[in-house]
Amino acid sequence: VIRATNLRKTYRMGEVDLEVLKGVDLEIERGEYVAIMGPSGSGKSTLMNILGCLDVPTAGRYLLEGREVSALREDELAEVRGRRIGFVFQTFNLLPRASALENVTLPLYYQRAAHPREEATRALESVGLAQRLKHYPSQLSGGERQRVAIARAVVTRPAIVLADEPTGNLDSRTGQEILELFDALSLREVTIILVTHDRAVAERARRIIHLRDGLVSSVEKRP
Amino acid sequence: VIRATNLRKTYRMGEVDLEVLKGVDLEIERGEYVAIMGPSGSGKSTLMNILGCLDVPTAGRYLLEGREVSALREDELAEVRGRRIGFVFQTFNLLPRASALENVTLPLYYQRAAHPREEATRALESVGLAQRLKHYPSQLSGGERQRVAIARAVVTRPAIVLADEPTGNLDSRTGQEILELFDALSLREVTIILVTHDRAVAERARRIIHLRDGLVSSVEKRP
Ligand SMILES: Nc1ncnc2c1ncn2[C@@H]1O[C@H](COP(=O)(O)OP(=O)(O)OP(=O)(O)O)[C@@H](O)[C@H]1O
Ligand SMILES: Nc1ncnc2c1ncn2[C@@H]1O[C@H](COP(=O)(O)OP(=O)(O)OP(=O)(O)O)[C@@H](O)[C@H]1O
Ligand SMILES: [Mg+2]
Ligand SMILES: [Mg+2]
Repeated sequence: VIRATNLRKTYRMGEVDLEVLKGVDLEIERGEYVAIMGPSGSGKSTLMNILGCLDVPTAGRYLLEGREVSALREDELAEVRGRRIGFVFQTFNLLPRASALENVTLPLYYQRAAHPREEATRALESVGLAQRLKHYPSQLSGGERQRVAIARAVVTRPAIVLADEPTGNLDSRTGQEILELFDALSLREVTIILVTHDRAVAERARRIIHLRDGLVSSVEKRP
Repeated sequence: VIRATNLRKTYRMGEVDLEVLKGVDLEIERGEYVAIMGPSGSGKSTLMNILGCLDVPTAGRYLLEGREVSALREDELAEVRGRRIGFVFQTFNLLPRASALENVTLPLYYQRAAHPREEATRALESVGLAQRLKHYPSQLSGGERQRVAIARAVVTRPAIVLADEPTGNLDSRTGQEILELFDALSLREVTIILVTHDRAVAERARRIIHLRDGLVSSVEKRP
């Protein structure tokens, strides 16, 4: 479902070029559960943003569900981002002036879902936030904001979930609940790509891709 | 150095009162290295903000270095926050329009330090960011922003370091370097209070305080 070839990302900083991704090749099957690990600054979030169609590579090709992403029109891209992909950001990126419930309901309105508030409520319940629906992000703990971001990413029932360090702010028990949620999605054939620094989290996946200095350094296949 | 008695924190939400801290007692010696663990939403950051003089309790007493914090004048409070305490926020709180170097230099300007840029540069080098001094927060990875926040907290050589989940966005190797930095501070008699979800991180401390539902549920003394 994902085929990326020779992905490169370079930032111009003054007269210097900073090469962040230096030629990443990636192939992910539909319904596969993959983890990405690597040192801080190795390019994981940069890679995830490209896979999530939130950023464009400087070079290389990205085929998503068989379609060349660079060739998509703006409205087709919006469709992919809104319906095919659910993205959990490393820094959550919640709307500060909307409550938890409103944050999770918003993508459903864009989709013209049948019962947005009920579906958003259920998604928040599934991450343990039934008592926090009316709280604004500033009235939530770090781990609660992270869970609102997760609920928002899964409420639209996307085909692909991209989660950038989804358990970093969670105690192990709450983290377990989130991983069980991802397991359940995986059973329903959702493709899952998780960036994590936590080896225990990565071991839930069927394959662990190790990134180092903007390149894939190794790939672990799990039994 | 820290004596907190019956700390309570309650938020009014419409007609409902949400009790977040329900009577926390805490006594921390000068130079002690303490970890705080507990489920997401249990009140850890709320407690840290009170200990860091960034928030006031709804009830209870807080003596910092023998002085009643609620009785301090605004200028005395600013002095405590600026010189006695170094705070690493769970969500980093960097100035978006200042570079990494500027973010770390700023507290030194307030202190009228002798060589602010050199000291800030050294602090950033100590967290592995020598190559990122000119980057703005939006041009940094999650773990790099976290490390800028750490450098900023320690550059003023505070007597007390309060770190709210300082390794949550770091791979284990980079996290180790940060923990060694804290060990070095501890050797110099700096009082360290770390909130963490990572058991391995907590085990570096001499005492682990477990928070659950706004109360101290148990205290582990480490050998
Ligand atoms: N807009 C930008 N301009 C310049 N450099 C950037 C920009 N965005 C990211 N970088 C650099 O690219 C590198 C990779 O960033 P990225 O966010 O992908 O890392 P990461 O692997 O996700 O790290 P972490 O584990 O800390 O989250 C970092 O060293 C960062 O400083
Ligand atoms: N301004 C506020 N108004 C109302 N409720 C709040 C406010 N700030 C925090 N809370 C609530 O207080 C509780 C404790 O928050 P706190 O940030 O201290 O938790 P925490 O232990 O640090 O959690 P985490 O591990 O997720 O960071 C949370 O359930 C949160 O929803
Ligand atoms: Mg990242
Ligand atoms: Mg917290």
